[in-house]
Amino acid sequence: SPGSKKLKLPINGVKKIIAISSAKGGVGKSTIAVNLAIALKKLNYKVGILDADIYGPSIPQMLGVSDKPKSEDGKNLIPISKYGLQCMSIGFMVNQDTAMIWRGPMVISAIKTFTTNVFWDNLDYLVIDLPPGTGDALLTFSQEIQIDGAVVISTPQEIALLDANRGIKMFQKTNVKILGIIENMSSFTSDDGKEHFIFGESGAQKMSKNLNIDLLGTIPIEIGLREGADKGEPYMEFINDSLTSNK
Amino acid sequence: SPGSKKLKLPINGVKKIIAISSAKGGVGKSTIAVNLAIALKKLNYKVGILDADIYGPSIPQMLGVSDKPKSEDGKNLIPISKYGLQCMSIGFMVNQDTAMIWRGPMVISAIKTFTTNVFWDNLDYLVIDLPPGTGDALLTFSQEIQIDGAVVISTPQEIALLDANRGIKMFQKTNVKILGIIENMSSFTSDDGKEHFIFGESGAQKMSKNLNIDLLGTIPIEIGLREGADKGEPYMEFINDSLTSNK
Ligand SMILES: Nc1ncnc2c1ncn2[C@@H]1O[C@H](COP(=O)(O)OP(=O)(O)O)[C@@H](O)[C@H]1O
Ligand SMILES: Nc1ncnc2c1ncn2[C@@H]1O[C@H](COP(=O)(O)OP(=O)(O)O)[C@@H](O)[C@H]1O
Repeated sequence: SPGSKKLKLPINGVKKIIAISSAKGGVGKSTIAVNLAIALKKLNYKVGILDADIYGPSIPQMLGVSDKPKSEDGKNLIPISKYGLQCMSIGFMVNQDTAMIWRGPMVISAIKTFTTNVFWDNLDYLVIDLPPGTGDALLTFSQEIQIDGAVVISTPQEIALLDANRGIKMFQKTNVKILGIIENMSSFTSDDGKEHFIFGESGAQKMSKNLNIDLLGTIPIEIGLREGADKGEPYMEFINDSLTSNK
Repeated sequence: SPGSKKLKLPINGVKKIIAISSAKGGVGKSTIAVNLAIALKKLNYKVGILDADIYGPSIPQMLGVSDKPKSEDGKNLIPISKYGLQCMSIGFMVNQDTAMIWRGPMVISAIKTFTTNVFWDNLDYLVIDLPPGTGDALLTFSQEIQIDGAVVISTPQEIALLDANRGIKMFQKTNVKILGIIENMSSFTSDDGKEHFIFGESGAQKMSKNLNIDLLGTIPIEIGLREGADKGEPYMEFINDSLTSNK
């Protein structure tokens, strides 16, 4: 049963685990995971990022990493360092165009490798980019690993909030603490200064009130975020002010 | 093995099956599935829509359906009629805020119910909104069901194209014919007439050349599409000109 009181394991070499989640894909979960990890590093914490999105790993692209992780003992993997982060992703182990055609049990064994066989070096925070949806991969994470807090990402429209709500219910069933919601792509401002609510307006704010969960902040549509992700140069690494000042 | 030559089954009561797919979530797959089904109905075909996105069914919301499907024999389900479409979704069977916490085998048996126990009434086309990702649910569909053609949806940026490419590879491995690519959210035009390439420019066009797959059309960011989806009033049902004229 989902809420079983199985013992949840910590991950060796990691003090605190923050999971970035969204039940719906394409709302900016990976973008926020990468930029949040960079923001925490800029506050002088030792930070790692684990891309657990087995079916669509985007962290290698967003960090511009194409090396393969090394292993000294043939069993444990050494994270790759980039922009001062320790990074690990299933995407490092396969070619970019390989479709991960996996059945449930294979997904679970891949997740176990990530959480028990990676040599994280004394991290203050490990940011985990969780898989979207509420299937096998996500269920395994929330039941097996000691997540200290989950951040739920949503865009403002009804369709995305329905999914975010499902994700929140799942965390509640598997006893994972929810730190709060971040509303992403909340509006787009064109050159003439007009604000366009392409994906709706203040949806996450309404949800935060309904479910009594903190709204950690809202992030507008910012073309620099997308360009940075495509180029492998995270936005937060190359700008001076802090996007996360409201987090 | 993924490419096994298992016999693929047709679906009773259906002449042709068009699958709408995207390996990455949030690119507009469900929005296009609904509006394409409506467009085909407007061309006087008999059309059904099957929402196979087990973890995040959005068709009930997009069509404004809250009834539950009926069954006369306790085994077969009768589709719900709305806007002249025969509709079926896992979302009809559960509350909107239920998280589908499913392991692989349960996903597979749910898909089997949909493909063998629904009384489709003499359809010309069944449009299937496939699950995102390349996991259990998608694999089961492409291996078990006789899909006549798949349409791949992508937004123009690198990150989305990487995923779309993985999805295409998976179809090729499971011998599913690809009808073409649709690029969605290709640009946003503000009131001052300026076109903003928020999610990048002509990515899918490049991909269509590289992979020698037809580009069926491009769809701009249109706030009416999102508003229609949130209100349960599909855009294509309520406008006069044809968005699909280029499909
Ligand atoms: N606030 C934003 N402004 C502009 N583009 C964004 C923003 N957030 C995300 N994106 C872009 O949207 C796309 C989807 O984001 P991604 O992080 O891949 O979502 P997810 O991980 O939820 O699937 C990416 O191309 C990303 O660069
Ligand atoms: N061309 C478009 N213009 C404006 N909004 C769009 C467009 N295509 C999709 N959307 C909106 O984007 C969100 C994601 O679309 P959806 O169909 O749910 O994607 P997917 O099925 O790929 O997850 C929805 O809120 C939808 O209304």
